[in-house]
Amino acid sequence: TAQIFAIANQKGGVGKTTTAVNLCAFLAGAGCRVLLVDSDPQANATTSLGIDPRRPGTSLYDVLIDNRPVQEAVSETALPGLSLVPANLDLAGAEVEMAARMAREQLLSKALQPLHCQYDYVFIDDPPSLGLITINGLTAADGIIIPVQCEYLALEGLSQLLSTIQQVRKVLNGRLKVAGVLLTMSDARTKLSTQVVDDVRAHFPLETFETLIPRSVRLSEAPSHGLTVLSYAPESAGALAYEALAAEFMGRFPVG
Amino acid sequence: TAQIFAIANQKGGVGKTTTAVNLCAFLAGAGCRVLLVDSDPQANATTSLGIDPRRPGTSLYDVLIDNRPVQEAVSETALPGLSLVPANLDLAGAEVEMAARMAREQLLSKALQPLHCQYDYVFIDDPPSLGLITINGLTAADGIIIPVQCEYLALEGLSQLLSTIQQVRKVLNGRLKVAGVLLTMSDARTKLSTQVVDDVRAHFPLETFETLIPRSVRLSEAPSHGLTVLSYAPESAGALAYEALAAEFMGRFPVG
Ligand SMILES: Nc1ncnc2c1ncn2[C@@H]1O[C@H](COP(=O)(O)OP(=O)(O)OP(=O)(O)O)[C@@H](O)[C@H]1O
Ligand SMILES: Nc1ncnc2c1ncn2[C@@H]1O[C@H](COP(=O)(O)OP(=O)(O)OP(=O)(O)O)[C@@H](O)[C@H]1O
Ligand SMILES: [Mg+2]
Ligand SMILES: [Mg+2]
Repeated sequence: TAQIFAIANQKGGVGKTTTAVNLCAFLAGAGCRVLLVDSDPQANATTSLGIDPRRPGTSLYDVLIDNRPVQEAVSETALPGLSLVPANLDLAGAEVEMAARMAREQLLSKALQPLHCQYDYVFIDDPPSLGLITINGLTAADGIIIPVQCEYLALEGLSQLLSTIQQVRKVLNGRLKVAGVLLTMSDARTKLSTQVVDDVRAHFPLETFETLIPRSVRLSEAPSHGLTVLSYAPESAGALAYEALAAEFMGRFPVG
Repeated sequence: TAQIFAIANQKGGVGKTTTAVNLCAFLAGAGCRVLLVDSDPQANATTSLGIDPRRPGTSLYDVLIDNRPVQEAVSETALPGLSLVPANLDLAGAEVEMAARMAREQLLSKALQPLHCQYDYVFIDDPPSLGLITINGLTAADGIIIPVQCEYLALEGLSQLLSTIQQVRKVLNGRLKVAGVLLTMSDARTKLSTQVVDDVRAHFPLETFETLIPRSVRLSEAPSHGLTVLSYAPESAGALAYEALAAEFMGRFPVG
């Protein structure tokens, strides 16, 4: 049955979507059956996989708000083994509508249930906030993956995120654990980056992935071609780092 | 009477807080009376100015939810001429509470009214979302400043932001205009960055500031010392860029 991971951090621009798209790509490339759920109204994961968020069809909004079956929303991507539940702009208004529903924090968890046997891993790309969409992701997940940019301001919000995780674990989802902390956009040349790496490893010795993701321009170019870095620049430093992360990830959370 | 600007973009990590803090610093340095309102629950602007968001005292949350007078929340910063209304963690729960209030989009606009004569410029640092806090900022403002990171994914969300601005202008704040578009973290060495600069200048020929903000590690180090780049590294490329931006800004929106 599928293991479900939310990729979340309310700090903006830390590499949530880049991690979601490229980690999924390398896991699918290794033969796993992977589903990515784009729960960010910006629909960056959807665009990064070459799918137009404005195209007609069922999106995550229809699944959460209109109770459409999630299977209707699942789209194939260019990568065999990787499927996507796309986001669209309607999702921007979803939080207000979700707030009035019964069991509003569990809408996503219930919606994903029919898919449990079809995938090895399900990943949820969350928006940069701790609102109802992200809480839905944390309630549906077995674990959270926290990308942390190697910048000072990225450290600031971690304690707020951890206390939100505690609350969700207490009243909504007792199995939620910190599955991993991932250091992103590291730059060995700057003191600040090295300091953040040391700080995070000290605070999260067990959870922090060995794999560091370096700053690599190929990673930021790939989405403009609607490709993952696996297809766009497989020999780049960014691709090799996400490939190593996928291997480390499968070691921590073996399939089946 | 004060001109009010919201610094907003739902894309995360594009330089909203860095622009808010450093533009305010150079405007105050040029002799203007400036107020910065930190309306992001992450409280990054508060931290960047050396103020602890956990310290006791009135914060923006108390002003919006408990109707405390905004003067109670105004704090002095280390820079003469620059005052701050700090954020704190309570703000993370504010949107749900605000949603139930009458005229919920105008809470900030009404709260700031008593301050109109005391400042030349008021800036509002918004969180990375288009929720009720950001809508409050757009409703209170005369203009919006849109930081755009020189990255492909940062372009994606602009049309969504523009349509939100249209809606706010139609039903909440008829005077709201796009005061400026600011290109941030530009890197002349990469094709992607240059392409984004050209695209944005072509789409927003009148609004885009001449000043480009380059990627500069001093800008990301300054917050860890609780200083603006004006105090931390005044000769750095980042500081010179924000100094030039402040001059260009005063030319566009002269005081009084
Ligand atoms: N390791 C990296 N090297 C270089 N650029 C990167 C790297 N990781 C991400 N980026 C770029 O940095 C920007 C922010 O990354 P991304 O959009 O993945 O972050 P996010 O946390 O999903 O943002 P948001 O908070 O808006 O959802 C993007 O333009 C992306 O292409
Ligand atoms: N021109 C620049 N050069 C180098 N680093 C920068 C620059 N501008 C911002 N940064 C760094 O990039 C990160 C993101 O910037 P910042 O936090 O200001 O963005 P933001 O849009 O306010 O983010 P959020 O969406 O989380 O509110 C921060 O760590 C900041 O220090
Ligand atoms: Mg994202
Ligand atoms: Mg910010």
